[in-house]
Amino acid sequence: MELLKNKIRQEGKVLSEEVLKVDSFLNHQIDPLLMQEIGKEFVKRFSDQNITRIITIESSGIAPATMAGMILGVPVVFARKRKSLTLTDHLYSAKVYSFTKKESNDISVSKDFISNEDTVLLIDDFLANGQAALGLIDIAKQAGATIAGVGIVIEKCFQPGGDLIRKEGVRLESLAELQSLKNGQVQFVGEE
Amino acid sequence: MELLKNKIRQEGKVLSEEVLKVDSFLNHQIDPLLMQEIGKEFVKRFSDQNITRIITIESSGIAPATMAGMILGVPVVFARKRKSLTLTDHLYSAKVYSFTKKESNDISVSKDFISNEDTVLLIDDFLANGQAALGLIDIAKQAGATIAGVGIVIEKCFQPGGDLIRKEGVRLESLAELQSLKNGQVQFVGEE
Ligand SMILES: Nc1nc2c(ncn2[C@@H]2O[C@H](COP(=O)(O)OP(=O)(O)O)[C@@H](OP(=O)(O)OP(=O)(O)O)[C@H]2O)c(=O)[nH]1
Ligand SMILES: Nc1nc2c(ncn2[C@@H]2O[C@H](COP(=O)(O)OP(=O)(O)O)[C@@H](OP(=O)(O)OP(=O)(O)O)[C@H]2O)c(=O)[nH]1
Repeated sequence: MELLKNKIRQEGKVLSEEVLKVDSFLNHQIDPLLMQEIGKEFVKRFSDQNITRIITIESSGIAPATMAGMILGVPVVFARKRKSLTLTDHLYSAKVYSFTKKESNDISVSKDFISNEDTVLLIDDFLANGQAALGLIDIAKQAGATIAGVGIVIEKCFQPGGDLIRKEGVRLESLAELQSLKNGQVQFVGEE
Repeated sequence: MELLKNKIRQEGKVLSEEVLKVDSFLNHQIDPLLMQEIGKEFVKRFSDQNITRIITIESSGIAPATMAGMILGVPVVFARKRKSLTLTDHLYSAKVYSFTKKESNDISVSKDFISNEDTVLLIDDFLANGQAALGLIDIAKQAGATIAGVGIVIEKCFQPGGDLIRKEGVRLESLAELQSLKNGQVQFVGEE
């Protein structure tokens, strides 16, 4: 997605060979009109599917997922990483391992908001090691939902997440695919 | 806002005299088209102001704030409750006290995304004790920003948040004002 790739080139900061900072439009400050374009692009890529619900994870997945839901006219559910005041029981949960923190934590979705009648699009901001996306896939499977696929804003293709998702037989659409962050440079897949 | 009040009447669950559950459209599942209407209503109410940025708090504030930002064409910043991979320094922070947990925690906004040149609209989903809203006001003041006001989706008028905000001299616009949650019933301000 050229608009997104240009935004990354202009505003992305390479913090290390492994980490791209895009706080100015995705992870802390949000560019709502860019999010709307991202939503449109997700909807376009999955237009062959009859999506009934979008599932994402708090917090950075919420804006892109909500825009896709607005365009499709379907509800959006954000998986919680922590119990909330009103989300306490009647849940599907999945363990998500963090390589950085070396610990597992649960993500949860209420059974009220996903069922075997749903065809779900799973959306998140970054795809790196893939544990969060695998957690969402696990929850969708527990619910017996049909998985239309995973939609990712930025994928780090040099990390295993993409392969893990494809190994599950799930379709993956990433709007920006990073080949490398070496030498302080953003290099997209298919570029020199 | 009648559309919102009707949604609350149809789908809201009164959990106690103090807590209304609206997980089906605001706090876990999101109704994106309702969020768009909520965004429009916030923009309408503050149309006399030259808002340059919207500030909210993760997670439930993100969807309504992003819709308002989309309609105004301005960036939206969500204050973080925890350090993130990329939000580590160069921050404005405020303490937010939780009466339930009996503890204070910091919320933070990067200094890159708010300044004395901004006129900010502060948006959140619920207004109860008001500590989160006061934290956002504190951050806006530290940055020297002009505060257009606070926009709240659902205010519990029987709790002190609204008074605390007005005591700060800040304008408050709440789209649904709850008079009471007694007897398992939602009663809005101005109703029998
Ligand atoms: N900016 C940025 N973020 C990255 C990058 N790679 C991974 N992340 C994010 O960092 C967080 C890493 O989460 P961990 O669970 O600790 O995973 P990991 O160590 O196994 O990678 C996730 O944020 P999250 O759970 O999605 O948090 P939130 O932003 O939704 O609150 C993930 O999206 C990157 O290159 N740049
Ligand atoms: N559904 C519902 N929620 C309420 C109600 N009253 C307060 N809340 C939410 O509960 C959380 C209470 O936070 P605390 O910081 O513990 O505050 P408190 O005990 O002083 O009220 C906040 O969620 P938050 O920080 O905004 O979390 P998030 O949803 O953004 O993750 C607040 O918005 C209510 O009547 N119904």
